[in-house]
Amino acid sequence: LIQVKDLYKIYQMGNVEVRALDGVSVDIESNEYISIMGPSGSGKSTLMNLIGCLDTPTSGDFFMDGVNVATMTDDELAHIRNKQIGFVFQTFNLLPKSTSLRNVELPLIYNGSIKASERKGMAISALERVGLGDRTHHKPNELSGGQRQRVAVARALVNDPAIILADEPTGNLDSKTGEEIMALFDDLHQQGNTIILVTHEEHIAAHANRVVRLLDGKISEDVLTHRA
Amino acid sequence: LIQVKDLYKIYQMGNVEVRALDGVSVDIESNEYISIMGPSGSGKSTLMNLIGCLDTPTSGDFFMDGVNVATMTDDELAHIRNKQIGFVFQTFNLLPKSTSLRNVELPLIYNGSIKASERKGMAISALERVGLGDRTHHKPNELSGGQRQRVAVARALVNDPAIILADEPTGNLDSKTGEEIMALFDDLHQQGNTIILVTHEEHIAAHANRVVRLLDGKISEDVLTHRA
Ligand SMILES: Nc1ncnc2c1ncn2[C@@H]1O[C@H](COP(=O)(O)OP(=O)(O)OP(=O)(O)O)[C@@H](O)[C@H]1O
Ligand SMILES: Nc1ncnc2c1ncn2[C@@H]1O[C@H](COP(=O)(O)OP(=O)(O)OP(=O)(O)O)[C@@H](O)[C@H]1O
Ligand SMILES: [Mg+2]
Ligand SMILES: [Mg+2]
Repeated sequence: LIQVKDLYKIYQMGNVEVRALDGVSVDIESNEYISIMGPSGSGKSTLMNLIGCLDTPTSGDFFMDGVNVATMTDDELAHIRNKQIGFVFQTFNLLPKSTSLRNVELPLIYNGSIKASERKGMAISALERVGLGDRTHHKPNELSGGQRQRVAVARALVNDPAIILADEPTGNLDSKTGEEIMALFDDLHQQGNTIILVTHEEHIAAHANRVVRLLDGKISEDVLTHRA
Repeated sequence: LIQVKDLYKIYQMGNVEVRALDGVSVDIESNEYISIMGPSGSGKSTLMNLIGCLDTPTSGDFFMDGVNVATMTDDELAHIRNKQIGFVFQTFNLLPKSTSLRNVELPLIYNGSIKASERKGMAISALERVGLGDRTHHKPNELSGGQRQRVAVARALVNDPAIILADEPTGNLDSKTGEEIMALFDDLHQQGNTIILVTHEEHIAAHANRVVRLLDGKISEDVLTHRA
């Protein structure tokens, strides 16, 4: 499904080189449930943004379903980003002037085949699944930090994408609410979706069955874990 | 030091009333180390913003050193916010176009008595204390999520404020980096500062010696905990 080969992401800051990714290779099959861990600054979000086709590497190859992403047209990339991948950003990236409902509807608007009346129903049900059925008309600054995070989760799931990339989806949530969100990801995995999750919390990573650890832009460990 | 009496914060959303705080009373002595916990949306950030003099309540009283904050002039409030309180925001609130160094220097610029050359040295040492001595010239979008959070911590501490209000200061940090930041707060508490910390992680709350739990805008528990 996803093949990353020798990926580098290097930033030139004046005369200093920052190697966010320093040669990363990983293969991900369909319907895997992977957690990406590692210290702050080790390259987790950088790797997620590359897999999510939101950024381009400095060098290295990245294949989706056998096709090299570097050879794809903008339309093909947009299709992957909007239809195949659901992305939960570490910084939520909600539209500040839109309500929760409008924010969650956004991926459905790009998906031209869904009628407006259907969109609203799908967005409301996604918000209910993350426990925010009573916050549909709140704008982001009228929500708590964890509520904004959950709107970002609802937006990523509303289009029922095959691959879900979630960057620290429970960082602002208390344990009970965090486990409710993880139950959603577990369900989606059971239904055949591929889940890739960045987390720094071991009990959240325990939901996955493979852990990829990054350290200073390199993979320091890639192990299958046994789920109870 | 801090006395909160019957505080309410109510938002009117059309015909729905949202009670972010629904009658909260709490007394905080000097040099206490308190963690505030509770589910997502329970009112933790709202309470922190009121204690940090960044917001005004709908009703109720709030005294700092025996003086009712509602009777203070804007200058007196600004003095408290800039000199007595260091605030780590849940959303970091860094200036996007300024480097880490400039962001951390900001509270020192308000403090008219510090020379420019001194300011730079204080800001660099604050960034070194949070492990970001090699990221002084990065702007926020050139940093990882956890690095931005640590710049926000450095900015809150640089002025050596008597009271530190930290809203989820380790939400984006791996355990090791999180513990390094907690060691900073522990040190400041040992030196006589008052620390009030919102967290959803029990092992982070364990650094404090009192836990105040919020539930639906009310205090559900307020207990002293025994630190090892
Ligand atoms: N400007 C606003 N208008 C309307 N409702 C608001 C506003 N700000 C906050 N709220 C509501 O008030 C409640 C408390 O918000 P608050 O940010 O204090 O929660 P919190 O405990 O910090 O949550 P989290 O752990 O998710 O950060 C939430 O349910 C939120 O939706
Ligand atoms: N635009 C940029 N310019 C320069 N350096 C950058 C840029 N973006 C990221 N970096 C650096 O690349 C490294 C990796 O960043 P990344 O966001 O991937 O880390 P992360 O593992 O997600 O960290 P965290 O757990 O704190 O979110 C960091 O050290 C960061 O400072
Ligand atoms: Mg990150
Ligand atoms: Mg909050």
